[in-house]
Amino acid sequence: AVPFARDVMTRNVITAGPDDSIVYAARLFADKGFDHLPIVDESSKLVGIVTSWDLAVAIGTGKEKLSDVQTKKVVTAREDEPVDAVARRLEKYKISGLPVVDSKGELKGILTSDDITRLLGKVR
Amino acid sequence: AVPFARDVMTRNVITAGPDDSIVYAARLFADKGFDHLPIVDESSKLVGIVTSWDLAVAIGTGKEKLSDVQTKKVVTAREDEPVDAVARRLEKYKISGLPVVDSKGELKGILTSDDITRLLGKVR
Ligand SMILES: C[S@@+](CC[C@H](N)C(=O)[O-])C[C@H]1O[C@@H](n2cnc3c(N)ncnc32)[C@H](O)[C@@H]1O
Ligand SMILES: C[S@@+](CC[C@H](N)C(=O)[O-])C[C@H]1O[C@@H](n2cnc3c(N)ncnc32)[C@H](O)[C@@H]1O
Repeated sequence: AVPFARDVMTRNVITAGPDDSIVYAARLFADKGFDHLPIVDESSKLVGIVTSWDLAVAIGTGKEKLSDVQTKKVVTAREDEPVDAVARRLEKYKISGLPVVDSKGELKGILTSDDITRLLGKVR
Repeated sequence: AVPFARDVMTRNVITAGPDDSIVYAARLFADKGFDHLPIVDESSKLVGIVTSWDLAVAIGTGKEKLSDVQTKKVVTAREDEPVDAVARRLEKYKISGLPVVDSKGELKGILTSDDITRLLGKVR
Protein backbone atom coordinates (compact mmCIF):
# COMPACT_ATOMS: atom_id res chain seq x y z
CA ALA A 1 0.00 0.00 0.00
CA VAL A 2 1.65 3.20 -1.17
CA PRO A 3 1.43 6.04 1.39
CA PHE A 4 -0.16 9.36 0.58
CA ALA A 5 1.59 12.74 0.59
CA ARG A 6 -0.04 13.62 3.92
CA ASP A 7 1.52 10.50 5.54
CA VAL A 8 5.06 11.38 4.45
CA MET A 9 5.17 15.19 4.53
CA THR A 10 6.50 17.40 7.32
CA ARG A 11 3.86 19.68 8.83
CA ASN A 12 4.69 23.01 10.59
CA VAL A 13 6.36 24.49 7.53
CA ILE A 14 8.69 27.44 8.07
CA THR A 15 8.07 30.20 5.52
CA ALA A 16 9.40 33.67 4.67
CA GLY A 17 8.18 36.75 2.79
CA PRO A 18 9.36 38.10 -0.57
CA ASP A 19 10.81 41.23 1.06
CA ASP A 20 12.93 39.27 3.52
CA SER A 21 16.65 39.38 2.82
CA ILE A 22 18.83 36.62 1.42
CA VAL A 23 20.99 36.95 4.56
CA TYR A 24 17.91 36.40 6.77
CA ALA A 25 17.07 33.25 4.79
CA ALA A 26 20.69 32.04 5.04
CA ARG A 27 20.46 32.26 8.86
CA LEU A 28 17.17 30.30 8.78
CA PHE A 29 18.70 27.54 6.62
CA ALA A 30 21.70 27.38 9.00
CA ASP A 31 19.58 27.21 12.19
CA LYS A 32 17.00 24.73 10.94
CA GLY A 33 19.14 22.58 8.66
CA PHE A 34 16.56 22.43 5.87
CA ASP A 35 16.78 23.17 2.12
CA HIS A 36 13.28 24.36 1.12
CA LEU A 37 11.64 27.66 2.09
CA PRO A 38 8.14 28.43 0.72
CA ILE A 39 7.50 32.16 0.23
CA VAL A 40 4.12 33.56 1.29
CA ASP A 41 2.54 37.03 1.09
CA GLU A 42 0.82 38.93 3.96
CA SER A 43 -2.37 36.90 3.54
CA SER A 44 -0.31 33.67 3.85
CA LYS A 45 -0.85 32.85 0.19
CA LEU A 46 1.93 30.78 -1.43
CA VAL A 47 3.73 33.04 -3.93
CA GLY A 48 7.13 31.39 -4.43
CA ILE A 49 9.82 29.03 -3.22
CA VAL A 50 13.50 29.47 -2.36
CA THR A 51 15.92 26.56 -1.90
CA SER A 52 19.52 26.36 -0.72
CA TRP A 53 20.38 26.06 -4.44
CA ASP A 54 18.79 29.48 -5.13
CA LEU A 55 20.83 31.02 -2.31
CA ALA A 56 24.05 29.28 -3.40
CA VAL A 57 23.82 30.54 -6.99
CA ALA A 58 23.05 34.07 -5.74
CA ILE A 59 26.56 34.29 -4.26
CA GLY A 60 28.59 37.02 -5.92
CA THR A 61 25.59 38.47 -7.81
CA GLY A 62 24.72 41.37 -5.47
CA LYS A 63 21.11 40.20 -5.08
CA GLU A 64 19.53 41.15 -1.73
CA LYS A 65 15.88 40.08 -1.35
CA LEU A 66 14.14 36.73 -1.65
CA SER A 67 11.97 38.28 -4.38
CA ASP A 68 15.21 38.56 -6.43
CA VAL A 69 15.89 34.80 -6.31
CA GLN A 70 12.58 32.97 -5.73
CA THR A 71 10.87 30.69 -8.22
CA LYS A 72 7.32 31.97 -8.63
CA LYS A 73 5.60 29.13 -10.48
CA VAL A 74 5.55 26.71 -7.55
CA VAL A 75 5.14 22.98 -8.20
CA THR A 76 2.95 21.51 -5.46
CA ALA A 77 1.13 18.32 -4.52
CA ARG A 78 -2.21 17.61 -2.88
CA GLU A 79 -2.38 15.85 0.49
CA ASP A 80 -4.30 12.91 -0.97
CA GLU A 81 -1.89 12.09 -3.81
CA PRO A 82 0.04 8.82 -3.59
CA VAL A 83 3.73 9.39 -2.86
CA ASP A 84 4.94 7.64 -6.04
CA ALA A 85 2.99 10.21 -8.09
CA VAL A 86 4.74 12.94 -6.09
CA ALA A 87 8.10 11.27 -6.81
CA ARG A 88 7.43 11.37 -10.56
CA ARG A 89 6.51 15.04 -10.30
CA LEU A 90 9.78 15.85 -8.48
CA GLU A 91 11.73 14.04 -11.19
CA LYS A 92 9.78 15.71 -14.02
CA TYR A 93 10.68 19.21 -12.80
CA LYS A 94 14.14 18.23 -11.48
CA ILE A 95 13.34 19.55 -8.01
CA SER A 96 14.06 18.09 -4.58
CA GLY A 97 10.90 19.08 -2.75
CA LEU A 98 7.47 20.63 -3.01
CA PRO A 99 4.85 22.26 -0.77
CA VAL A 100 1.76 20.14 -0.07
CA VAL A 101 -1.55 22.01 -0.24
CA ASP A 102 -5.21 21.23 0.51
CA SER A 103 -8.18 21.71 -1.82
CA LYS A 104 -8.21 25.46 -1.03
CA GLY A 105 -4.54 25.88 -1.90
CA GLU A 106 -3.61 26.31 1.78
CA LEU A 107 -0.09 25.24 2.76
CA LYS A 108 -0.28 22.00 4.79
CA GLY A 109 3.22 20.59 4.65
CA ILE A 110 6.42 20.06 2.71
CA LEU A 111 7.57 16.83 1.08
CA THR A 112 11.16 16.33 -0.09
CA SER A 113 13.41 13.69 -1.63
CA ASP A 114 14.84 13.19 1.89
CA ASP A 115 11.35 12.08 3.08
CA ILE A 116 11.16 9.65 0.14
CA THR A 117 14.63 8.35 1.03
CA ARG A 118 13.41 7.65 4.57
CA LEU A 119 10.59 5.53 3.05
CA LEU A 120 12.99 3.46 0.93
CA GLY A 121 15.17 2.89 4.00
CA LYS A 122 12.26 1.07 5.65
CA VAL A 123 11.80 -1.38 2.77
CA ARG A 124 13.78 -4.17 4.55
CA ALA B 1 15.33 -7.21 -6.36
CA VAL B 2 16.80 -4.08 -4.79
CA PRO B 3 19.32 -2.29 -7.05
CA PHE B 4 22.90 -1.67 -5.97
CA ALA B 5 24.51 1.75 -5.53
CA ARG B 6 26.39 1.34 -8.84
CA ASP B 7 23.04 0.88 -10.69
CA VAL B 8 21.55 4.10 -9.34
CA MET B 9 24.51 6.46 -9.01
CA THR B 10 25.59 9.13 -11.48
CA ARG B 11 29.08 8.56 -12.88
CA ASN B 12 31.33 11.41 -14.22
CA VAL B 13 31.32 13.29 -10.96
CA ILE B 14 32.29 16.97 -11.06
CA THR B 15 34.72 17.86 -8.26
CA ALA B 16 36.62 20.91 -6.98
CA GLY B 17 39.71 21.57 -4.86
CA PRO B 18 39.88 22.97 -1.32
CA ASP B 19 41.59 26.18 -2.53
CA ASP B 20 38.88 26.94 -5.08
CA SER B 21 36.67 29.89 -4.16
CA ILE B 22 33.10 29.83 -2.95
CA VAL B 23 32.20 32.07 -5.92
CA TYR B 24 33.74 29.52 -8.33
CA ALA B 25 31.65 26.76 -6.74
CA ALA B 26 28.51 28.94 -6.92
CA ARG B 27 29.03 29.29 -10.70
CA LEU B 28 29.47 25.50 -11.02
CA PHE B 29 26.23 24.84 -9.09
CA ALA B 30 24.41 27.36 -11.30
CA ASP B 31 25.72 25.92 -14.60
CA LYS B 32 25.25 22.25 -13.76
CA GLY B 33 22.12 22.44 -11.60
CA PHE B 34 23.43 20.01 -8.98
CA ASP B 35 23.68 20.23 -5.16
CA HIS B 36 26.70 18.05 -4.24
CA LEU B 37 30.37 18.82 -4.92
CA PRO B 38 33.01 16.36 -3.68
CA ILE B 39 36.34 18.03 -2.84
CA VAL B 40 39.56 16.30 -3.92
CA ASP B 41 43.25 17.10 -3.44
CA GLU B 42 45.94 17.17 -6.17
CA SER B 43 46.25 13.39 -6.13
CA SER B 44 42.45 13.11 -6.67
CA LYS B 45 41.94 11.82 -3.14
CA LEU B 46 38.53 12.62 -1.62
CA VAL B 47 39.11 15.13 1.20
CA GLY B 48 35.72 16.79 1.71
CA ILE B 49 32.28 17.63 0.39
CA VAL B 50 30.43 20.91 -0.23
CA THR B 51 26.69 21.14 -0.87
CA SER B 52 24.41 24.01 -1.87
CA TRP B 53 23.46 24.12 1.83
CA ASP B 54 27.10 24.84 2.80
CA LEU B 55 27.24 27.66 0.26
CA ALA B 56 23.85 29.07 1.33
CA VAL B 57 24.80 29.25 5.01
CA ALA B 58 28.14 30.89 4.10
CA ILE B 59 26.27 33.97 2.83
CA GLY B 60 27.12 37.04 4.89
CA THR B 61 29.99 35.33 6.75
CA GLY B 62 32.93 36.62 4.69
CA LYS B 63 34.21 33.10 3.98
CA GLU B 64 36.10 32.75 0.69
CA LYS B 65 37.49 29.26 0.00
CA LEU B 66 35.85 25.85 -0.14
CA SER B 67 38.26 24.76 2.62
CA ASP B 68 36.41 27.28 4.85
CA VAL B 69 33.03 25.58 4.37
CA GLN B 70 33.61 21.93 3.43
CA THR B 71 32.69 18.94 5.58
CA LYS B 72 35.85 16.84 5.95
CA LYS B 73 34.53 13.59 7.39
CA VAL B 74 32.78 12.41 4.22
CA VAL B 75 30.03 9.78 4.45
CA THR B 76 30.33 7.44 1.46
CA ALA B 77 28.95 4.19 0.09
CA ARG B 78 30.48 1.28 -1.79
CA GLU B 79 29.37 0.44 -5.33
CA ASP B 80 28.13 -3.00 -4.28
CA GLU B 81 25.88 -1.87 -1.43
CA PRO B 82 22.11 -2.25 -1.89
CA VAL B 83 20.36 1.09 -2.35
CA ASP B 84 18.08 0.66 0.70
CA ALA B 85 21.19 0.45 2.89
CA VAL B 86 22.41 3.66 1.28
CA ALA B 87 19.01 5.26 1.99
CA ARG B 88 19.31 4.39 5.70
CA ARG B 89 22.80 5.90 5.78
CA LEU B 90 21.54 9.16 4.23
CA GLU B 91 18.78 9.33 6.84
CA LYS B 92 21.13 8.51 9.72
CA TYR B 93 23.45 11.43 8.93
CA LYS B 94 20.65 13.75 7.70
CA ILE B 95 22.38 14.25 4.33
CA SER B 96 20.95 14.33 0.81
CA GLY B 97 23.74 12.59 -1.06
CA LEU B 98 27.04 10.77 -0.84
CA PRO B 99 30.02 9.90 -3.01
CA VAL B 100 30.26 6.25 -4.10
CA VAL B 101 33.72 4.72 -3.90
CA ASP B 102 35.35 1.43 -4.93
CA SER B 103 37.40 -0.89 -2.71
CA LYS B 104 40.46 1.40 -3.09
CA GLY B 105 38.50 4.49 -1.99
CA GLU B 106 38.51 5.88 -5.55
CA LEU B 107 35.56 8.13 -6.46
CA LYS B 108 33.23 6.27 -8.85
CA GLY B 109 29.96 8.18 -8.66
CA ILE B 110 27.52 10.20 -6.62
CA LEU B 111 24.16 9.00 -5.27
CA THR B 112 21.54 11.42 -3.99
CA SER B 113 18.00 11.48 -2.62
CA ASP B 114 16.92 12.66 -6.09
CA ASP B 115 18.21 9.37 -7.56
CA ILE B 116 16.24 7.46 -4.92
CA THR B 117 13.15 9.54 -5.75
CA ARG B 118 13.52 8.52 -9.40
CA LEU B 119 13.46 4.85 -8.27
CA LEU B 120 10.26 5.29 -6.26
CA GLY B 121 8.64 7.00 -9.24
CA LYS B 122 9.06 3.79 -11.24
CA VAL B 123 7.21 1.67 -8.65
CA ARG B 124 3.91 1.76 -10.63
C1 LIG C 1 16.10 22.77 -11.01
S1 LIG C 1 16.27 22.69 -9.22
C2 LIG C 1 17.82 21.86 -8.91
C3 LIG C 1 18.43 22.13 -7.55
C4 LIG C 1 17.75 21.54 -6.29
N1 LIG C 1 17.63 20.15 -6.29
C5 LIG C 1 16.45 22.27 -5.95
O1 LIG C 1 15.39 21.63 -5.97
O2 LIG C 1 16.52 23.45 -5.64
C6 LIG C 1 16.60 24.38 -8.77
C7 LIG C 1 15.44 25.31 -8.95
O3 LIG C 1 14.20 24.64 -8.74
C8 LIG C 1 13.36 25.50 -8.00
N2 LIG C 1 12.40 24.71 -7.24
C9 LIG C 1 12.65 23.86 -6.21
N3 LIG C 1 11.52 23.35 -5.74
C10 LIG C 1 10.50 23.86 -6.48
C11 LIG C 1 9.08 23.72 -6.47
N4 LIG C 1 8.45 22.93 -5.60
N5 LIG C 1 8.36 24.42 -7.37
C12 LIG C 1 8.98 25.22 -8.27
N6 LIG C 1 10.31 25.40 -8.33
C13 LIG C 1 11.07 24.72 -7.44
C14 LIG C 1 14.27 26.29 -7.09
O4 LIG C 1 13.67 27.49 -6.68
C15 LIG C 1 15.50 26.47 -7.96
O5 LIG C 1 15.44 27.69 -8.65
C1 LIG D 1 23.06 18.07 7.78
S1 LIG D 1 23.00 18.35 6.01
C2 LIG D 1 21.42 19.12 5.70
C3 LIG D 1 21.32 19.89 4.41
C4 LIG D 1 21.35 19.14 3.06
N1 LIG D 1 20.31 18.20 2.91
C5 LIG D 1 22.75 18.57 2.73
O1 LIG D 1 22.86 17.32 2.63
O2 LIG D 1 23.66 19.37 2.55
C6 LIG D 1 24.15 19.66 5.75
C7 LIG D 1 25.59 19.29 5.99
O3 LIG D 1 25.83 17.92 5.64
C8 LIG D 1 27.06 17.83 4.96
N2 LIG D 1 27.05 16.68 4.06
C9 LIG D 1 26.29 16.50 2.97
N3 LIG D 1 26.59 15.33 2.36
C10 LIG D 1 27.57 14.75 3.11
C11 LIG D 1 28.32 13.54 3.02
N4 LIG D 1 28.12 12.66 2.04
N5 LIG D 1 29.26 13.31 3.96
C12 LIG D 1 29.47 14.18 4.96
N6 LIG D 1 28.81 15.31 5.12
C13 LIG D 1 27.87 15.61 4.20
C14 LIG D 1 27.17 19.13 4.19
O4 LIG D 1 28.52 19.41 3.87
C15 LIG D 1 26.53 20.12 5.12
O5 LIG D 1 27.50 20.74 5.95
